[in-house]
Amino acid sequence: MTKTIAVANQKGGVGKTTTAINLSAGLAELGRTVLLIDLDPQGNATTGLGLEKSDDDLTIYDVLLSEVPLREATKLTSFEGIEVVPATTDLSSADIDLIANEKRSFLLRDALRGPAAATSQYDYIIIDCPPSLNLLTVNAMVAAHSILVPLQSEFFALEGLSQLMKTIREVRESANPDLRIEGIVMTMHDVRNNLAQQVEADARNVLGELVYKTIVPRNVRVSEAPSFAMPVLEYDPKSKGTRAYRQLAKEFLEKQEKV
Amino acid sequence: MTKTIAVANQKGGVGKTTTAINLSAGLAELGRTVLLIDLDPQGNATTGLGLEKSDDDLTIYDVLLSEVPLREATKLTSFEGIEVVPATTDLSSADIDLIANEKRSFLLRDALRGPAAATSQYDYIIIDCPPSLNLLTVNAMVAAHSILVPLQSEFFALEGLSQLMKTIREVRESANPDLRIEGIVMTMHDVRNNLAQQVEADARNVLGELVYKTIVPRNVRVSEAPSFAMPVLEYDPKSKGTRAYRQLAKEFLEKQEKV
Ligand SMILES: Nc1ncnc2c1ncn2[C@@H]1O[C@H](COP(=O)(O)OP(=O)(O)OP(=O)(O)O)[C@@H](O)[C@H]1O
Ligand SMILES: Nc1ncnc2c1ncn2[C@@H]1O[C@H](COP(=O)(O)OP(=O)(O)OP(=O)(O)O)[C@@H](O)[C@H]1O
Ligand SMILES: [Mg+2]
Ligand SMILES: [Mg+2]
Repeated sequence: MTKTIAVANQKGGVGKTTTAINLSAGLAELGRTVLLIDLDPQGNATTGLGLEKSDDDLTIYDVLLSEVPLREATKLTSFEGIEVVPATTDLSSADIDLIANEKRSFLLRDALRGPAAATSQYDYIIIDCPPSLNLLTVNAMVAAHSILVPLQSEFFALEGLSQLMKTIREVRESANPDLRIEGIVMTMHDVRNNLAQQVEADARNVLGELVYKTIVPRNVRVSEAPSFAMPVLEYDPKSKGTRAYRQLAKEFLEKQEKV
Repeated sequence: MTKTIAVANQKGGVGKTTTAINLSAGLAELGRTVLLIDLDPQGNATTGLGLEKSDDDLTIYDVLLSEVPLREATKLTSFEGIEVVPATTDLSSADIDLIANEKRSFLLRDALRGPAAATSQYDYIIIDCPPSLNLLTVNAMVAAHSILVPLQSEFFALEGLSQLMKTIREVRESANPDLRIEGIVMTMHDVRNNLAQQVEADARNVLGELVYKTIVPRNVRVSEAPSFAMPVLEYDPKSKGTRAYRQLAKEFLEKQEKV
């Protein structure tokens, strides 16, 4: 059964896109098939995997607003096992464009479940969310089985966590009763930094087993990879960032397959 | 004359809040009076300056939605020369709450200009924007004289710059003809990192004089300061981060007073 995972955190710059891209790559290396849906008007997941952002192509905006079948907006990438539904800046007016639509929170869920979606061919659908708790992120939370939360080991990032958990509870109560937290992954972690260690300790205290054992270290190769339009697993297979994301993919599958 | 500056960039985590707080502190040290308006539902500027986020207090949400005079929502901080209009998560529904209001893009501008705003007592009004190009950021761009853009020296951050410039042009054409770019400040810059040097070179090539000479280095003391609810200028006056933000405040005033 295809599992849908939303990668979400309203705090900006915590590693949502980087985790969505490199977890997808790690899962593909382990033989899984992945559809990555870019739900952020910035379109970073689209370009980070080497796709052009073109106004002529169909994107997730067309799927949500014009009921274009998901299949028609899906693009192949040059990475085996990963397909992408791209995003462009059109998406930034989605809140306003969809306001009159009563089913506005369910559009992505319906698109993934429609007969023409053909999503059963994927083991996983990974959704990269924008840095906000707006209608797009709510759509992802309604459509998803679970939420993967990248958590930067910084003060402002920890501050936002309680609000994120509150929103998840609200979506679970109003629209998606089975929604659960897949896990929390510490990102851009610098072991030499006291604050980072304290944030990690706080997170494990409060959230326990939800926090993955795998920690993604700050590693410049990770931030260089998108400028070469590829996951760090391809860009520098021997880097610390690659090792961490491969480890995360393994741990993710162990948790998935245990359930 | 009071100058209003919006600190904006839809890319998440690039240092908007950190720059809004520490530039305000730098200007206050140089004898200027500053009103910092937190326009981000995350409320990071509010807590970063030591204020509580309480549902009982008046916030920028009440100013925009219930026409509460700005003065009534303004709070003192323990830092001389800096007052704050706080934000809470109520603000995250602003797009939807304001949709029916025809003047929805002008609400902040009108609040700053209203007779009960009493803004003439401030030399500068600094607005911390959320990581998106939604109605809140548009309100800031309509209300501001100019936009200060923090630019992280990373690939995804550079990718978003052209979209930001496009939105600024659109606001200038539709609602605020005098809107200009105050400047672009490189943030979290790591001189040892090739990508960072390349992004800086690209930015200076494309944007020339708009890019401040001052570069803010990545400095752990900067990210520790908010957990002690103070600007880095107070938290660690001898740090590299403090030196950079003091330098930025000087350069900012030189540009301001030259015009
Ligand atoms: N482990 C890491 N080490 C070094 N740099 C990283 C790491 N993870 C992410 N980055 C870089 O940090 C920046 C922020 O990451 P990213 O864009 O993935 O975050 P995001 O949460 O998707 O941001 P947004 O909120 O804008 O969508 C990017 O420039 C990225 O390349
Ligand atoms: N010069 C710096 N050196 C080290 N860390 C920094 C620096 N500037 C900012 N930070 C840290 O990086 C993170 C992102 O910065 P900040 O929250 O100010 O960005 P932002 O653009 O306001 O984010 P958002 O898009 O979520 O509003 C914060 O945890 C902050 O403490
Ligand atoms: Mg992203
Ligand atoms: Mg911020």
